[in-house]
Amino acid sequence: STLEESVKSTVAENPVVVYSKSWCSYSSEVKNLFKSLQVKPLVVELDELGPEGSQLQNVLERLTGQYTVPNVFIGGKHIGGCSDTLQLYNRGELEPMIAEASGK
Amino acid sequence: STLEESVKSTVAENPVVVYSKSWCSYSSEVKNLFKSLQVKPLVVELDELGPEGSQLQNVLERLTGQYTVPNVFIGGKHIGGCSDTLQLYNRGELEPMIAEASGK
Ligand SMILES: N[C@@H](CCC(=O)N[C@@H](CS)C(=O)NCC(=O)O)C(=O)O
Ligand SMILES: N[C@@H](CCC(=O)N[C@@H](CS)C(=O)NCC(=O)O)C(=O)O
Ligand code: FES
Repeated sequence: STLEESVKSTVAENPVVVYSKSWCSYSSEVKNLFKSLQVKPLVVELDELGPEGSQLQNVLERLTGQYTVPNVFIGGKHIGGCSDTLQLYNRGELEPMIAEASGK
Repeated sequence: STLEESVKSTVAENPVVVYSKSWCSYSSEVKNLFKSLQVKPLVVELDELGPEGSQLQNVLERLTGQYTVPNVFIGGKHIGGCSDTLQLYNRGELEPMIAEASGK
């Protein structure tokens, strides 16, 4: 579908992508983590897109198996949610991954 | 208003009350904390009440100054949200408060 294709190109063309909801604290935690690492992710606020937001959420589930937000991609690779991202960070694996995806 | 009165009696008549949203991870964290303390709060899932849910959320803001969920009351006293509750727990103040509210 075109929405599926647009998600695939979004995550391919942007080193860090966060599908988020603007009032969700778990989504905020992930966005704040990237901010503290001086990383500027592409953030897609699903609750601010009207009906397309829930369509996107369904497409993401089809593509990644994950329905929940936040939904994080680095270098086009599906990372997971808030806990997955924090875990990678705590293991020292997140920053190298971001550096590589940003072509550094 | 009647909704305001019903909130006041709910928090007066139940030792622990959590106004929550069923798909919100911060709300889950608070509910899980109480569960681990073998406490059974009265849980009100605002997203499962149709239009009354957002009315309740507005009433809670009027009564407590807090619009967000989770919104926690112990012994009729407004505690706050997830971080407030966790902070009280970490300081060893939560359990005595619950015990007192439960009339123990
Ligand atoms: N363990 C997951 C939890 C994700 C989760 O439960 N997200 C909630 C919001 S906090 C969700 O997407 N609920 C369904 C929805 O909002 O549509 C993580 O760390 O990201
Ligand atoms: N620091 C607060 C954060 C509360 C918060 O931002 N809650 C969000 C959901 S995680 C909220 O209520 N957003 C508005 C809404 O869902 O209506 C806490 O620890 O409880
Ligand atoms: S909606 Fe509350 S943590 Fe995501």
